[in-house]
Amino acid sequence: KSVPVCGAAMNKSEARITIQGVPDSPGNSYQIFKRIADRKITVDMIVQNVGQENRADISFTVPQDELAKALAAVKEAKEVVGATGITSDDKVTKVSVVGLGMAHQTGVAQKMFRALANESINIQMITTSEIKISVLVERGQSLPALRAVHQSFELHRKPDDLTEW
Amino acid sequence: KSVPVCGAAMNKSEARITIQGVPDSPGNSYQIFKRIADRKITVDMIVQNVGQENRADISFTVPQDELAKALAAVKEAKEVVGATGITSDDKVTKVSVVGLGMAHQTGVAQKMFRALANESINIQMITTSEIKISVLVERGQSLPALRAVHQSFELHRKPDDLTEW
Ligand SMILES: C[C@@H](O)[C@H](N)C(=O)O
Ligand SMILES: C[C@@H](O)[C@H](N)C(=O)O
Repeated sequence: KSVPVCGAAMNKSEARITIQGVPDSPGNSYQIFKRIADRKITVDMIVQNVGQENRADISFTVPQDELAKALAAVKEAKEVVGATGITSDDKVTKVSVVGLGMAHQTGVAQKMFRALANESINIQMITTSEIKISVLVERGQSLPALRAVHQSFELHRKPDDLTEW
Repeated sequence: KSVPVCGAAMNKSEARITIQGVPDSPGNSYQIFKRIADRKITVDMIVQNVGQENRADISFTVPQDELAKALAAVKEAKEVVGATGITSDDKVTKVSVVGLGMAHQTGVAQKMFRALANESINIQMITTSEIKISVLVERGQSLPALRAVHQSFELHRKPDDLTEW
């Protein structure tokens, strides 16, 4: 039988920044990420959901040691685009499941979310691609989260064997 | 020199559903995607940003011909979790850039967003992985969006050569 999920991973050294209330019109994502790129900051997740009342929130994650630099970039961008606020959290962990057979990934998503729900772990952000589902959770729940997805997908490896990615 | 982006693609046959105001506590993502999985609906993008005032919006895309079925699942889930609303849009297109060298993807993100901004194309949703940045745009702007990223990343292939994915 096919194995949709072949591995799980986590990254504990990220921080999350959200620029809130970005006017939902062409050019504003560019203004934000241009300033981040100009400072040579590495970005991992970028998440934006559909806007409401002509504004949208844009979140992204960076290595924790680049948080201060990224916040400086975002403060500048906030003024330029007219966003309403900035929030950040340096106590987050990205937990991912990876699989080549995830094309029909609904079953994988609900299975991952159930594993986390059963441990009372709150899902702060969700992003997906055809081969990966990543969620952001509270840093203190890193190991329970990773173990939960390991067990749920029967990945049979101790979390401390895994490489961060 | 390294080529961070090796291709672009679009999917014009998706529809977007958003379940708004999902109580931001463990178990609610599971309740939603369980009902979608039970109906064997194929899900592509899943996007959730951080919550505000203890509620978060969760959006996802499905094949257009599964929209009605997915809306039925979501209506049920909305009652169960106590979400505040449901919106959907069947006139969307997913546009993606793909690259193995995207690990430092800030430069790629701002370049993709600039290409779209220059054509006055509004970005409705953003999701990323290490090898892919996907955005959702209005269906009517499919071809201008794809051409814009093609030119920006010098991909030298006509859009109609590309496979949808
Ligand atoms: C919110 C932001 O993504 C905006 N829609 C843009 O296109 O830049
Ligand atoms: C909003 C939803 O993702 C919730 N935080 C959960 O964990 O299920």
